[in-house]
Amino acid sequence: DSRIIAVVNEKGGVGKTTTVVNLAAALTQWDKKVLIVDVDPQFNATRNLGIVVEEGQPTTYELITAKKPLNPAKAVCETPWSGLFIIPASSDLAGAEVELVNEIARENRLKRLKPLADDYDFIFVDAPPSLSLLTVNVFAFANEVLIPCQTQPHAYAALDDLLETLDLVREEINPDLNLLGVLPTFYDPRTRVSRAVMESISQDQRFNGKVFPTPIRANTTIAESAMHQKPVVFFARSSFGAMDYNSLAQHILGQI
Amino acid sequence: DSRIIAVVNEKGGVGKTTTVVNLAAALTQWDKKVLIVDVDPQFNATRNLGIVVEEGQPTTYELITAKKPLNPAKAVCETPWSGLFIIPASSDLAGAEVELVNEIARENRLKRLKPLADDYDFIFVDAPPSLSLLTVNVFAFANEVLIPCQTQPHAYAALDDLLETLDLVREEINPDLNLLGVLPTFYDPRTRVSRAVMESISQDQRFNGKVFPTPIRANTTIAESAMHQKPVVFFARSSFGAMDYNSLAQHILGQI
Ligand SMILES: Nc1ncnc2c1ncn2[C@@H]1O[C@H](COP(=O)(O)OP(=O)(O)OP(=O)(O)O)[C@@H](O)[C@H]1O
Ligand SMILES: Nc1ncnc2c1ncn2[C@@H]1O[C@H](COP(=O)(O)OP(=O)(O)OP(=O)(O)O)[C@@H](O)[C@H]1O
Ligand SMILES: [Mg+2]
Ligand SMILES: [Mg+2]
Repeated sequence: DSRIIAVVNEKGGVGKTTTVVNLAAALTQWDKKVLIVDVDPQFNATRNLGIVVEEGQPTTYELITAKKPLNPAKAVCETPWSGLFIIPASSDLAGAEVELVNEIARENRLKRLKPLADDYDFIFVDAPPSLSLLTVNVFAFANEVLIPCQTQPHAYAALDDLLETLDLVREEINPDLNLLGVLPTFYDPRTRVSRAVMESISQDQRFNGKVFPTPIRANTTIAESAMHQKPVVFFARSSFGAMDYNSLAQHILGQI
Repeated sequence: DSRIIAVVNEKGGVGKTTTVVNLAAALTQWDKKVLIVDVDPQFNATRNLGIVVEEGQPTTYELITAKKPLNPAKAVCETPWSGLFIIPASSDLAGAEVELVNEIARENRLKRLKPLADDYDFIFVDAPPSLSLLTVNVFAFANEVLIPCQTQPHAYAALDDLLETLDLVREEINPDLNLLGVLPTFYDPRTRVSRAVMESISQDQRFNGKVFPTPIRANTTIAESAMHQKPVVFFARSSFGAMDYNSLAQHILGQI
């Protein structure tokens, strides 16, 4: 069965999109077939891969707002990299929240994608920076959660709300949702702040040791690869960014 | 009259909260009386100043959701720095969006703070990373908009949506809303990406030259000051962060 992994943290700019795009790309190097689902109204994962949505092409918005469910396979796009696929998003998604307010079981709309699970080894879902209806949909659909956490004070503090929300989601909406792990990002061993927050994350009892041992280091090649609309693991294979996301992929595959 | 400045960009992690806290603090050094209004459900501005909300203390949530409007002055808190005040937020604010959905004129709730305008030289409003009802309330209340923009590709691309939204807000909700300027943040002159995006921002015709000439440089002291719950202008007066926010303050006061 496919592993459906939500990448979530309502704190903005912590590396959610970067993790979805680069971890998904890294896993294709081990012959995994991977699907990205972009659930961010700013469609950064779609943009990061250079995907342009044509007029009339179905996106995440259509899949979750259509009265009669569409065939989700119709929204899957190929990317320039073999083994890597994406259901793109567009700014239409910003309207979904209000449109679904009065719908029954509005948090289960993304579950319409469940039939796709058998076709992929991994499905990664990129969430927006908020604990909104879209994010609740992401929680209802996924079976694992990966939490990128910038090694900065605000991002670490945001985890309190997130863990409370996860407990609520497990009780009310999706009892099978497991914490895959917390991923420290923007790690810079030269600064006190980064080391201090890394220390707090690693020792935090609430995660039961589920903290990825290899942090993602702060690394301008990652931003540069986004500018060139390529995953860093294909843009600059020997950069820190590529190395860190490759070792994260190996960790998730149980190889290290 | 008071200048009410919304600091907005739905891209996450671009430096909205950092700009509100540090620009507000910098302006008090020129004997200005400044109020911060925290409209982010993650209440990072409140946290950044070390403000702890007691049980029963009114916050932004109460001001905007109360059936009968409260006296907004009751929600104003002092901070450890003279001339600097804040209306704090709490995670209750995350519920406001859904609670106000069926209310008439729900985008005008923050305007209940208008009576405070005469008491302050500047009011800065920290918005969450989304173009949601809370952000629309911020647009309806403010008369100027400052847009922090990380010198990174995703943050620059997010400006397309934001400028469209601003046009819509001017037509439908608040014709007096002016663009104060775009503030380049996390600027690192050593990296190609940062220089390239800085170049795109400065030459972008849509801003009519309203780009602050002094970018805020990437600077770990800023993150460190957040950890010590102090504005960087008071935490490390000679750091890049303090220098850059002080020159931004001077620019806004028309001194440079
Ligand atoms: N390890 C890293 N080192 C340096 N830059 C990074 C790193 N990870 C991400 N970035 C850059 O930082 C910015 C924020 O990252 P990203 O957009 O992935 O965060 P996000 O959590 O998805 O943001 P949002 O909350 O807006 O969805 C991007 O410009 C990205 O290129
Ligand atoms: N110029 C800078 N140099 C280095 N770090 C910075 C700078 N500005 C902000 N930061 C740090 O980057 C992180 C993101 O900044 P901040 O929280 O102010 O962004 P934001 O736009 O308010 O985020 P959100 O979208 O979650 O509200 C914080 O940890 C902050 O301390
Ligand atoms: Mg993102
Ligand atoms: Mg903020």
